[in-house]
Amino acid sequence: TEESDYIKKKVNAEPVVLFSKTTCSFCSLTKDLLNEIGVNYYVEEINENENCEKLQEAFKTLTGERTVPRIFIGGKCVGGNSDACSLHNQGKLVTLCKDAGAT
Amino acid sequence: TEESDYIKKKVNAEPVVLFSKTTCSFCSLTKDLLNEIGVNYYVEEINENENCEKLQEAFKTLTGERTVPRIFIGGKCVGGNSDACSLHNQGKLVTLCKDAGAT
Ligand SMILES: N[C@@H](CCC(=O)N[C@@H](CS)C(=O)NCC(=O)O)C(=O)O
Ligand SMILES: N[C@@H](CCC(=O)N[C@@H](CS)C(=O)NCC(=O)O)C(=O)O
Ligand code: FES
Repeated sequence: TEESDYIKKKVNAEPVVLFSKTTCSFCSLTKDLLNEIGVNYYVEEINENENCEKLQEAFKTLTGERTVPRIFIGGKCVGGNSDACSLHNQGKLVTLCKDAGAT
Repeated sequence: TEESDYIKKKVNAEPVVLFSKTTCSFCSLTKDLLNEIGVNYYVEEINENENCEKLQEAFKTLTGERTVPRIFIGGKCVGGNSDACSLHNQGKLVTLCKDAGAT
């Protein structure tokens, strides 16, 4: 779909890409975490996009889930907020971001 | 407003009342917390209500915030998820619920 192509283009253009909704506290937590570890990242607020529903359908196809936050590092989806926190607790989040060139 | 009256009626009808959205992880966290402490509570999923926007405007007027989750104990708004967690960490949440007759 157009939206699938759009997502692939975005996640390959920057090391860390976060698809978010401005109204969502879980997305805020993810931003706080990324800010805490000091990586550069691109945030797309999908609730401000008229194609939001189609984007979420594309997330489902591409990543198995339609939820936000949806986090991509080095072009690969690492999941949502819980996944990012889990990776960080294992000491892996910073490494993934470094290897992708985000810090 | 009609919505303000509706909210007041609801929060006075049950000791613990949670206004929630089915799509919101912060609301899920609050439900988990209330389940953990074992209190009885009434949940209204406002995103399934056609008057959702007006309900949120009424929350703003009545409680100072329009966000979910919006938690009422003994007819009084104790705030959102962060507030409930903070109260619980201080050992106060269970007491409030007990005093209101929720457990
Ligand atoms: N465990 C997931 C939860 C993801 C989730 O349920 N996200 C909600 C918002 S908090 C969502 O996308 N709901 C559907 C929607 O907004 O369309 C995570 O940690 O990211
Ligand atoms: N700190 C607040 C955050 C509340 C908040 O920002 N809620 C979001 C959803 S997570 C919200 O209601 N956004 C506006 C909306 O959904 O209309 C809490 O702990 O409850
Ligand atoms: S919408 Fe409430 S945590 Fe995501």
